[in-house]
Amino acid sequence: IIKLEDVKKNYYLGKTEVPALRGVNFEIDKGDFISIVGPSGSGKSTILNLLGCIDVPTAGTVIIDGTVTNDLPEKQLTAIRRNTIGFIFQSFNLLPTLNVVENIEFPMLLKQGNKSLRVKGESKEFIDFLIEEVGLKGREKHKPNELSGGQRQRVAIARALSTKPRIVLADEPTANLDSKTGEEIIDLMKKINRDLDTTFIFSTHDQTIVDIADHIIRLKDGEVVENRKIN
Amino acid sequence: IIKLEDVKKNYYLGKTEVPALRGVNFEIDKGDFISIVGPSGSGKSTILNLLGCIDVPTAGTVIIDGTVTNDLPEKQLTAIRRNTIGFIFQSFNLLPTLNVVENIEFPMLLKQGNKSLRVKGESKEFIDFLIEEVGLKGREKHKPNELSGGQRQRVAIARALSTKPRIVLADEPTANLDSKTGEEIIDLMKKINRDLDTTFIFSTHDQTIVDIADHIIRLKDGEVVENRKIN
Ligand SMILES: Nc1ncnc2c1ncn2[C@@H]1O[C@H](COP(=O)(O)OP(=O)(O)OP(=O)(O)O)[C@@H](O)[C@H]1O
Ligand SMILES: Nc1ncnc2c1ncn2[C@@H]1O[C@H](COP(=O)(O)OP(=O)(O)OP(=O)(O)O)[C@@H](O)[C@H]1O
Ligand SMILES: [Mg+2]
Ligand SMILES: [Mg+2]
Repeated sequence: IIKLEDVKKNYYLGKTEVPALRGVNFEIDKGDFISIVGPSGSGKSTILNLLGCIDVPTAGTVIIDGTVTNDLPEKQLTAIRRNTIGFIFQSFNLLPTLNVVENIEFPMLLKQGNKSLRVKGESKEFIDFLIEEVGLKGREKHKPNELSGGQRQRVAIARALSTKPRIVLADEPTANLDSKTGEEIIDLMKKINRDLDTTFIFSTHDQTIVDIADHIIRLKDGEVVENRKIN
Repeated sequence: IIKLEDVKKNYYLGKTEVPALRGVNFEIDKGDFISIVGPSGSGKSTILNLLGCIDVPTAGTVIIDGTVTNDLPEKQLTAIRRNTIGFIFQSFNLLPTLNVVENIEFPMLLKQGNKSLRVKGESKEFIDFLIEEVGLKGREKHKPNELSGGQRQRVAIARALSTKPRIVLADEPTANLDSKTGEEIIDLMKKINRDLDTTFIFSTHDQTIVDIADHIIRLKDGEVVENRKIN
């Protein structure tokens, strides 16, 4: 469902070139539960941003669900992001003026073909289910600055899952969670992966996620140094 | 060096009362290397904010270095924060317009009695030492949005250590770091703890820090359920 072909990404600091990815190649199958691991600064978030169509490579090709995304116009990239992908950001990126429920519902309202400004029926039930599963029942009316670090992370997680996207990109989703809460979140994702055949791509330092993944890609200094399937 | 006596903290959401701390008691000795552990939402950051004089308790007494902080005027609280305490925030709180070096130097320029607007001599050497120790050599000119999540966390760590404060409060300092980088950071802190008798208070989910700590306080729903010294 995803293919990276010789992908390079350079950032520029004034005249200095910072090579974040130096030629990355791998394939991800539909329904994969895959972890991308590697030291801090090795390029994990950069890869997720390319997969999430939030950024474009400096060189090489990114192919998502059969479509080459490199030169797509912004309008089409936005459509892919909204209809295919759920993103859990490393720094959460919640909307500060919206409360927990409103933050989780937001992507649903943005989704193409959604003509209503309200979330009702089965969609509303699924959101209530997610709020309970991530342990935030009773905190629905809190705004992000009225939540603990781990609670904000869990809102970001529920938000990414709320539209039942085909691909979930999770950037260190358990970094701010104690091991018990983290395990509950991972079990939830495993369940969704099995029931809905959702593809999960994690960037993580959490050995618990790595142990459950069926495919591991290891990065070092912007290069893939290991690519191992575990079925 | 620190004492909490029956400390309570309530937040208010409209009319709803959210009891974050329900009566917390403990003492911390000078030079302690102590970890505060507990599930997400159990009150760890709230305690650190009270110890860091960023917040005041709803009830009970917070005593820092012999001084009761509850009813101090803002001017004195600011003086304690700047001269005694180094704080590593859970969400980093770096200044977005300053680069790595400028962010790390900033508390040094704020410190009472510091008449100069430049960091020179032995202070400058210590900052260069910290930048190397946290693995950010070569990244001095990057701004926060030009750094990875773990790199930002390491800038926050170096910044908190740069004034050689008597007490360091670290809120999940390794959450965004791979285990190897995290261990290097913890070794650096252990070294500073031994050489300068700095008191370190961690809120953490990282078992590696818990294993090295000589004092563990466990929280659950805003209460202390375990308080164990390990010398
Ligand atoms: N400004 C606020 N208004 C209302 N409730 C708040 C506010 N800040 C924190 N809380 C609540 O207080 C409780 C304790 O929060 P705290 O941030 O101390 O938890 P924590 O142990 O640091 O959690 P984590 O491990 O997720 O960072 C949480 O349940 C949170 O929802
Ligand atoms: N906008 C930018 N400008 C310059 N350099 C950047 C920028 N964004 C990232 N980098 C650099 O690219 C490299 C890869 O960053 P990336 O965020 O992908 O790392 P990461 O593996 O996610 O790290 P972490 O585990 O710390 O989150 C880092 O060395 C970082 O300094
Ligand atoms: Mg990252
Ligand atoms: Mg916290």
